Amino acid sequence: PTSIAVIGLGQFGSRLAARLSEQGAEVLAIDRSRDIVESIRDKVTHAVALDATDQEALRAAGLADVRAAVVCIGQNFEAITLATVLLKQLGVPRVVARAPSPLAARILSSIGADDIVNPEEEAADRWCHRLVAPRFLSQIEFHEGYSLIEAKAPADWIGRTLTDLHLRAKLGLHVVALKRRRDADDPESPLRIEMPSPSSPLRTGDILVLMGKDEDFARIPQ
Amino acid sequence: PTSIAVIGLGQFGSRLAARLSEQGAEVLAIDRSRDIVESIRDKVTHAVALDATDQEALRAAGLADVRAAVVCIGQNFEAITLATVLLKQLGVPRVVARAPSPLAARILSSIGADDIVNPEEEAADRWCHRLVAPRFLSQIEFHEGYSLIEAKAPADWIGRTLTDLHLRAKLGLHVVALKRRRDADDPESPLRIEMPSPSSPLRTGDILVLMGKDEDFARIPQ
Ligand SMILES: Nc1ncnc2c1ncn2[C@@H]1O[C@H](COP(=O)(O)OP(=O)(O)OP(=O)(O)O)[C@@H](O)[C@H]1O
Ligand SMILES: Nc1ncnc2c1ncn2[C@@H]1O[C@H](COP(=O)(O)OP(=O)(O)OP(=O)(O)O)[C@@H](O)[C@H]1O
Repeated sequence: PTSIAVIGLGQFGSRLAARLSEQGAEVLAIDRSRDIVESIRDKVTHAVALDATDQEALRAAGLADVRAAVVCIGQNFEAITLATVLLKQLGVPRVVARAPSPLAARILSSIGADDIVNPEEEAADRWCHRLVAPRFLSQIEFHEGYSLIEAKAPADWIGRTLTDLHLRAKLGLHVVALKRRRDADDPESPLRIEMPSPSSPLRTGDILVLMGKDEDFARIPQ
Repeated sequence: PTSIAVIGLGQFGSRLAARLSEQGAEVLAIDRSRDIVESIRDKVTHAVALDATDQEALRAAGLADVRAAVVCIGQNFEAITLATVLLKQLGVPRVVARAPSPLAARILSSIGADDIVNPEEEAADRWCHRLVAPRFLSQIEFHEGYSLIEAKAPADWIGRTLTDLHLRAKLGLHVVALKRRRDADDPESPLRIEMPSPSSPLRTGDILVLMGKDEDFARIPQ
């Protein structure tokens, strides 16, 4: 079983600890506040109140034996940095550190963090895409310059077939799936995913799931 | 041009406001702290210090004319709720509200929020996937039960071709792209994305970009 330590049980840490437990991982939840540790005790494998900048306390709580540790402290960069260094010194194979800024991220990577997480910055990126190009319901960059995008079918594509639209030839975009309401007239009706048939026409309300280069998505009519 | 108001300039709000501006949107940045408003003034179109629970102050600052408003206040649920209600009353077409919990999300949706954002909870979900299935470098659920996943090629798939592996027939997984290092022996060499050829063998270090049902991904050897 995968043993994971979560250090710092604010909004991010407490949700991560609970969710990992639900997924079957062995979770060691750490926070310096006894009250917070008590409130999470039933949701995780072990919960211990200690200061993560105290190497002996970390060792005594078994941190040297976990496969991965996520430092979810938010507001105290010194504590995040010291906890990261101590966990690597204890031999934890994978340490994920929360970085409050891009500069902090570079510092943490250079002192040994294997991965970085910044919940607020990552949410700001996702929402920027959703607000600036509202036809795009979601955009996920899965490689530099390449994204998966969900786009509502533009008005002038309705009634045309995928073969006829030549999206790959004209725009360099690959349609990987289509989302369509079970009942086309009912906006409350659940969306179902379908593999698109090249010869069936697009309908009002269709959502195209597309892959391609970011610059090619700009050529979809907004 | 798209006019967007960002209310509450903590880590999430200030990054969102700056990023929207970089993308060419007209940004109205709001916070009750004068110092915070001053520090962001150069990065946005307009910055105004006011209390977002004061309807007249919102109207005087021009909130009735924006296309979208994002309420990024973190710690005060009452303020998030009241600001959301007031913005809808002023006629803002799209209001995105930050919810500190799933219950808060339901309340905000029922009082008029068009979209919900919870940066910490969304990061906890993404990291749970990355930690529990480490072969999966990233997993994005783009529809209930369907994901895009990046997976390192398992050892027993190396040297075999995609046609030979029958991923679609056997596992229901569609390989949409392949990431491979420009120089296979150098882990610092940049990853390049390629469209996979069905008859060329997988190499050590290859990363497969796959789409399919979540339950089918569980059948990839970890
Ligand atoms: N040195 C430390 N050792 C252990 N726990 C710590 C330490 N410093 C802070 N914490 C705990 O980390 C938790 C989260 O940190 P903090 O409150 O600084 O961040 P936050 O930005 O509010 O987090 P979130 O956005 O996840 O709610 C708190 O519960 C706090 O008690
Ligand atoms: N009623 C209000 N009107 C305008 N701004 C407000 C109001 N209440 C809070 N704010 C501002 O919202 C900003 C962010 O809120 P807060 O500090 O509560 O959240 P946070 O959880 O620390 O945010 P983040 O995680 O994004 O850093 C602060 O700069 C604060 O001044």
